[in-house]
Amino acid sequence: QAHVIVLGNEKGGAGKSTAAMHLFVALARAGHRVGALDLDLRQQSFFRYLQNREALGQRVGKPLLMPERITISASRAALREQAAEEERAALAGAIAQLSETCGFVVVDTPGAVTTLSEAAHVAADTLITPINDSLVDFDLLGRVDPATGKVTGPSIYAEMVWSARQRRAASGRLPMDWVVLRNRISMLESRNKRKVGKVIEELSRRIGFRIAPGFSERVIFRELFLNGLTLLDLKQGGAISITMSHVAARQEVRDMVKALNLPGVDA
Amino acid sequence: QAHVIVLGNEKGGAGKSTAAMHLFVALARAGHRVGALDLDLRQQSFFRYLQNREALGQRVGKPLLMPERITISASRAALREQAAEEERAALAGAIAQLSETCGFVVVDTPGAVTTLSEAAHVAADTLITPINDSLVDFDLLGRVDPATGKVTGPSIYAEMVWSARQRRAASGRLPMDWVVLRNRISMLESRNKRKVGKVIEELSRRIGFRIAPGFSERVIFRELFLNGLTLLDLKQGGAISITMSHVAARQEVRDMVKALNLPGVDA
Ligand SMILES: Nc1ncnc2c1ncn2[C@@H]1O[C@H](COP(=O)(O)OP(=O)(O)OP(=O)(O)O)[C@@H](O)[C@H]1O
Ligand SMILES: Nc1ncnc2c1ncn2[C@@H]1O[C@H](COP(=O)(O)OP(=O)(O)OP(=O)(O)O)[C@@H](O)[C@H]1O
Ligand SMILES: [Mg+2]
Ligand SMILES: [Mg+2]
Repeated sequence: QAHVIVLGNEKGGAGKSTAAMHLFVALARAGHRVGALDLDLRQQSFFRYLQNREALGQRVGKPLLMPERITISASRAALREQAAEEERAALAGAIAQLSETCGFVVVDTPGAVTTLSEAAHVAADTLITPINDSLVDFDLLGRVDPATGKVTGPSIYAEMVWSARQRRAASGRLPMDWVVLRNRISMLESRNKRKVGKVIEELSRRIGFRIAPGFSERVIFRELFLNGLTLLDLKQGGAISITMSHVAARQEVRDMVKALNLPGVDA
Repeated sequence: QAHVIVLGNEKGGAGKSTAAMHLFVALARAGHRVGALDLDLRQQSFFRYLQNREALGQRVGKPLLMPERITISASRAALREQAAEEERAALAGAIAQLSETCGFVVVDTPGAVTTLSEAAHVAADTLITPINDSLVDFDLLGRVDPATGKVTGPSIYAEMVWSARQRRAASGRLPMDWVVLRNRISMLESRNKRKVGKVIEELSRRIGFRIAPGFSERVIFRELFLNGLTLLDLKQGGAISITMSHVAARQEVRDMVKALNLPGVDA
């Protein structure tokens, strides 16, 4: 089976789709065959980003690196339990099909808990959880005692991951590698930034996830969406001049990929 | 009935809960009685923020301004249609109950489309849609032609709002006032910032929403979550010294409230 990499965080706007797109481009440019699934069935930001990429390739007459995509649709069954069965089966089928030709499958999930996102977490060989540099986002990962600032335990998303890990173990699979990625980190030092860093460190020791070097708040991470491009696609001397921020952002993406320790990938 | 203000955007992380909290504090400090509903049934970021506020009041022995809250829970019915009926009825009941004592009801919704969020949009006298300063976020509001940069039409969230407006009109209510609020605006000028501004302006003319002055990316908007405070609660000479950024942020919140033209509210 292909190595399944899931972007998950039930907190909205953490950076799942952005990270999914940058990860796909990094793996594809390193020569790997990548499959893609977008389990955010309505929003489809990851697949919209890829559609924009495909359209650019057609406009300029030069195809761009694209993943193999399978579109999954919501079940229409009236009974919830039956709909859940159908969706779980559709996901398993899609992963099996992509595994025939791809070494990696990148799976984006919605900022909510759904049948498909829970099933994706069980299927994840690597789970990447982007998180805004904010205690509002952290609140879904871990609980903090406001009086002392200490972590008191896991929160609802960490508990969902925990139960996915248990189901994975019960089916005899290797444990998932869970990596938390701080995202939209401010360039300014602040009390808040240190506090978020501290509670993430504390929680990682308690519930066993690794912390990858994160992404800073940079316009380049979102500016190229309409053309389906990422900073990794920009060449020296091309239409968009490469700035210091692009060079730094490129290093941040490389550092993330390296931290993932993916099989067969030299960052 | 109370004036119902809904924070809505199916795009995750746009700033709905943050805006809901700052709006509640602004209205309460101006002497209005405010009810609160959190329709993000699992994440509950708005109610978590309020719980932290209540806990601070208890810790320091001085109660803080709090809204009247009603907690709505998900229906357990196995049939989707029955669950939807029950949830719509629960929302209508909660709004009616809060209307007995409150002039305003602030309703936070999840970053997804659910029965409750759709029903809330129909009930909204004022709908506030925060949006990140990004074409990724805009993609759910309007479609843009990548080749020309022109808006080609509404996207899926705008269409959901449109159908809520129609159902509202069918039940003989006054039209909702739809206000889009740019959020986490970068302090730096950029091509991206101008592009986003342009497409929001273009879409507002086509589908009829107003644009409120937005919030900049400022740590103070998220830093006080653990204590349930907002920058509006900070006093001169208190524990946290007031900086220029706080003064500017306070003005941004005031400008938002003023732009909402709420009945009986002098910003
Ligand atoms: N490092 C970054 N720098 C600047 N902007 C960013 C960065 N990462 C993400 N963004 C922007 O933040 C917003 C949220 O990111 P994104 O949509 O990828 O998150 P998500 O977790 O997929 O959200 P959802 O919960 O809606 O699926 C988008 O507008 C995106 O363009
Ligand atoms: N103006 C701002 N400046 C800095 N940070 C902000 C600002 N507005 C929101 N944030 C931060 O951005 C993140 C998303 O905001 P928030 O949780 O309010 O959005 P939301 O739309 O309610 O998300 P969800 O879709 O998960 O409900 C949070 O970490 C929050 O602290
Ligand atoms: Mg997404
Ligand atoms: Mg929210």
